Amino acid sequence: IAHLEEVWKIYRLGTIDVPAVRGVSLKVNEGDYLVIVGPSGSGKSTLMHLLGCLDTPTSGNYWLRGERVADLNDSELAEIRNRRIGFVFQQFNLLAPISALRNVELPLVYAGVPRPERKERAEAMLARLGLEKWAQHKPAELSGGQQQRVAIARALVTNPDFVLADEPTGNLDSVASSEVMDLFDELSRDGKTIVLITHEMDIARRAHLIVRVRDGLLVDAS
Amino acid sequence: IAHLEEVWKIYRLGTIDVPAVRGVSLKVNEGDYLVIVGPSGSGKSTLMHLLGCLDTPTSGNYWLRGERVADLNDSELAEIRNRRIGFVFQQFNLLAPISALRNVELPLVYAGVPRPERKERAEAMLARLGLEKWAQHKPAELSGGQQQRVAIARALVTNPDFVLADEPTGNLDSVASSEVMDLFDELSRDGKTIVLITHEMDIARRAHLIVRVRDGLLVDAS
Ligand SMILES: Nc1ncnc2c1ncn2[C@@H]1O[C@H](COP(=O)(O)OP(=O)(O)OP(=O)(O)O)[C@@H](O)[C@H]1O
Ligand SMILES: Nc1ncnc2c1ncn2[C@@H]1O[C@H](COP(=O)(O)OP(=O)(O)OP(=O)(O)O)[C@@H](O)[C@H]1O
Ligand SMILES: [Mg+2]
Ligand SMILES: [Mg+2]
Repeated sequence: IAHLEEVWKIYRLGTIDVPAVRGVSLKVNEGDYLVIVGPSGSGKSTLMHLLGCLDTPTSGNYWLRGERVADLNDSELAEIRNRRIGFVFQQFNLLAPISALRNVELPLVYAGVPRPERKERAEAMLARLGLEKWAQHKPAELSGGQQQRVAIARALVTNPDFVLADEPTGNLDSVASSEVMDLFDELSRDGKTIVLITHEMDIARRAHLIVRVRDGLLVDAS
Repeated sequence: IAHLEEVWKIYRLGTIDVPAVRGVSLKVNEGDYLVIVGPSGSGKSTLMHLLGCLDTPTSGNYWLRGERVADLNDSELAEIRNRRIGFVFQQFNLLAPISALRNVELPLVYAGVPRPERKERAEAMLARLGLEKWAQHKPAELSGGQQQRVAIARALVTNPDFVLADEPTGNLDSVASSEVMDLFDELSRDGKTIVLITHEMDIARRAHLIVRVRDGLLVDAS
């Protein structure tokens, strides 16, 4: 489903170059359940942004379902991002002025789903994450862990077949964490392709494949 | 140093009341090293915001160094928050347009510390957290874990004697986490008063006292 080939990502900071990802080659197959681990600043989020077509490589190739991403135009990329890929950001990125429910409905608005069905699917996904009582709260009226679960609900509501999640349990206590991970395990059993970033080894052990990065390099995959 | 007596915090959401903290009484003594644990949404961050004078109780009393906080005016409160209390927010709250170094210098600007000393102290604190190479990066040019360590550096640069930290290791791998916790342990040995929120039990075990909350109530302190 996703194939990175000798991909580099170099940020330019004034006159300095910051190589965040350095010559990484990685194949993610349909139905894989993959975890990326590595120290803080090692390039995990950058790698995920490239996989999710949220950023473009400085050099190297990226193929998504056999198509070269560099050859796709903006509207084709937006379509792939909206319908195919569910992304949970490390810093949530919820829209502050609207409620949890409207935040979760948003991807369905872009996908043109009519209002009654949108509302029903968004409510069901919030309930699935234990947040039905908080649907009308705005992000600032939610706790850190509740905001994180709203971000997960928003990523999954379009029923994407490729789920990318950056530290999805970082702000959660052990009970809420295992509820979220049970949901990811279920999606994996349904055949979805899942790539997760975590620094908690008991979470990493649930995946089928662990990929380690350090200083922008892929050091091990097992 | 801090004494909460029968404190409630009730948020008003449209026409509904959301009781986040319900009748909590808690004494924090000089030099204490206290951890607050509890499920997501149980009132931990709300309790910390009250302790840090970032929010005011709906009812009940709060005394800080013997003074009733409700009797203090805005400039007295700002002085206490700036000089006495170091606060690490769960969502970092770094200023996006300025560099990591300038973010860390900011509390010293408010405290009127001259520029050369400000820069030196901010650089030293960033180096203490392993970030000297990233001092010129803006928050969006840092990884999640690096942003979190900048937020910790900013909270500690004024050398406060009361440190409040909300999930300070939430985004950190085990190596960076233990470096941060070693720093907190050192501050505690120096006689600082520390209150931490965490959901990781190996972190909680470092403290002298563990306080458990659930649904806004203090359920246990040991
Ligand atoms: N401004 C607000 N308006 C309404 N409700 C709020 C507001 N802020 C917080 N809440 C609610 O108060 C409760 C306690 O929130 P708090 O942020 O203290 O939880 P927490 O224990 O820190 O959780 P977490 O571990 O997820 O960070 C939550 O149910 C939350 O939805
Ligand atoms: N826009 C940017 N400009 C310059 N440097 C950047 C930018 N974004 C990230 N970096 C740098 O690239 C490196 C990799 O960042 P990345 O966010 O991928 O790390 P990470 O592995 O996700 O870390 P964490 O576990 O702390 O979230 C870091 O050293 C970071 O400072
Ligand atoms: Mg990251
Ligand atoms: Mg919280």
